[in-house]
Amino acid sequence: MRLAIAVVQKQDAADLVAALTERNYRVTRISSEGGFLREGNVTLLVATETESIEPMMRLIREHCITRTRYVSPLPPVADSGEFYTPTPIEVQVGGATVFVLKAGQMLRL
Amino acid sequence: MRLAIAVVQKQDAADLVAALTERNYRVTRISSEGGFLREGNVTLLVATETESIEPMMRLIREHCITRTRYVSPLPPVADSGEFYTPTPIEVQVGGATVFVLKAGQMLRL
Amino acid sequence: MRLAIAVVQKQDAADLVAALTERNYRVTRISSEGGFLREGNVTLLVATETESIEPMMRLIREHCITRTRYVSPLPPVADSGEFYTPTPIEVQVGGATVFVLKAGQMLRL
Ligand SMILES: Nc1ncnc2c1ncn2[C@@H]1O[C@@H]2COP(=O)(O)O[C@H]3[C@@H](O)[C@H](n4cnc5c(N)ncnc54)O[C@@H]3COP(=O)(O)O[C@H]2[C@H]1O
Ligand SMILES: Nc1ncnc2c1ncn2[C@@H]1O[C@@H]2COP(=O)(O)O[C@H]3[C@@H](O)[C@H](n4cnc5c(N)ncnc54)O[C@@H]3COP(=O)(O)O[C@H]2[C@H]1O
Ligand SMILES: Nc1ncnc2c1ncn2[C@@H]1O[C@@H]2COP(=O)(O)O[C@H]3[C@@H](O)[C@H](n4cnc5c(N)ncnc54)O[C@@H]3COP(=O)(O)O[C@H]2[C@H]1O
Repeated sequence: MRLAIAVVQKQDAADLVAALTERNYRVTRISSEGGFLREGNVTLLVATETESIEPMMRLIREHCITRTRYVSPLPPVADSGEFYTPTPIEVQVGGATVFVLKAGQMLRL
Repeated sequence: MRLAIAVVQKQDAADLVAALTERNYRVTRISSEGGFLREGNVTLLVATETESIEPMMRLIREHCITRTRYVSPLPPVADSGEFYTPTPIEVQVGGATVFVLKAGQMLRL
Repeated sequence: MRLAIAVVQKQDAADLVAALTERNYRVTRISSEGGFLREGNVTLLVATETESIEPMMRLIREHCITRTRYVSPLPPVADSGEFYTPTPIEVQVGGATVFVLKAGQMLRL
């Protein structure tokens, strides 16, 4: 038994959850936020048999795409009056970040 | 040390959390959503000694009940004009789904 | 690879997340609630190499402080008419509670 924890972008979450449940995966969805961009994203919990992890990863790759975001770096502590126009920095937000943990037990009570 | 992650129905969460904290369990509550029914549910985190897992399961069994939900399947891509009355399908939503993980360390900082 | 799950107080979360991302940790933030005080707190997920766990703990210690909360115990089932003035009980809410799990795999898809 493995517990997969997948952090995905909001835009991809609904399609991915639909694709997973269509193939009989059980999924729990949790709203979360990225620490760096401070934008909303989605954390999925999927407990499944070990041999179903690989096909699950393929589904995630198919439904989650990498996007580029432009972030303005925080202005330096500027002298008053100086007009600060930051050059936005480019940040790649991946399709998904997935952690796979060994779940000793899984019980349906 | 074990970390139990329990997904329970909203209706049972408050009573279960009260029963757990009365018996000195420490509990963190996270709002979540089921992937299939897309209804709100609750994910509980409970880190506890290994020998306290069994008594915790008994508390979960006592406070979480199985419910039947009727869901209308999505209409097939119908021809226009056809009046589609789906027969609802019956879905059993369990009392609780619990994953138990080995927590190597637990620190109170 | 380790997955750290840290439950911290709301007041400390923003500073801690900023300090972690400044030092190149990747962090996911989830809103949660304490089972006992039923107050909002924050659950952080940080997956990182095993040797980065110790320096992360130092950052958590620096940014999370213990606070004292006064809670009124629930009134006993009183006789009607009796005026009940509870003596508040003092509860120490720690800086942070951290669970460290072995993450078998971590994939960026
Ligand atoms: N400290 C830092 N310094 C410089 N650049 C940084 C950074 N932290 C993140 N980034 C960059 O910003 C993107 C968004 O990160 P965010 O923290 O908002 O949102 C993250 C976070 O919520 C989660 N995540 C990724 N790796 C994680 C890990 N090891 N542990 C916990 N959560 C993780 O997945 C989301 C997307 O991550 P992804 O790696 O695709 O994309 C990341 C990465 O390219
Ligand atoms: N292995 C696992 N990994 C992660 N989370 C898990 C899980 N097993 C259960 N859960 C969580 O527990 C809730 C209740 O599951 P239960 O199996 O009792 O009751 C389920 C089950 O009887 C049925 N169901 C779930 N997924 C299905 C699927 N792919 N195909 C057919 N029926 C499904 O619908 C009920 C409600 O499911 P929903 O997804 O809304 O909500 C699920 C989900 O949030
Ligand atoms: N083993 C564990 N598993 C899962 N989550 C855990 C945990 N240990 C701590 N937490 C989380 O961390 C928060 C702060 O816990 P702390 O032990 O510092 O501070 C706690 C503790 O001093 C006390 N407390 C908690 N549960 C208690 C109980 N059952 N009986 C008596 N005192 C309790 O009240 C404070 C606030 O607790 P609250 O539940 O509102 O909020 C908790 C809970 O959300």
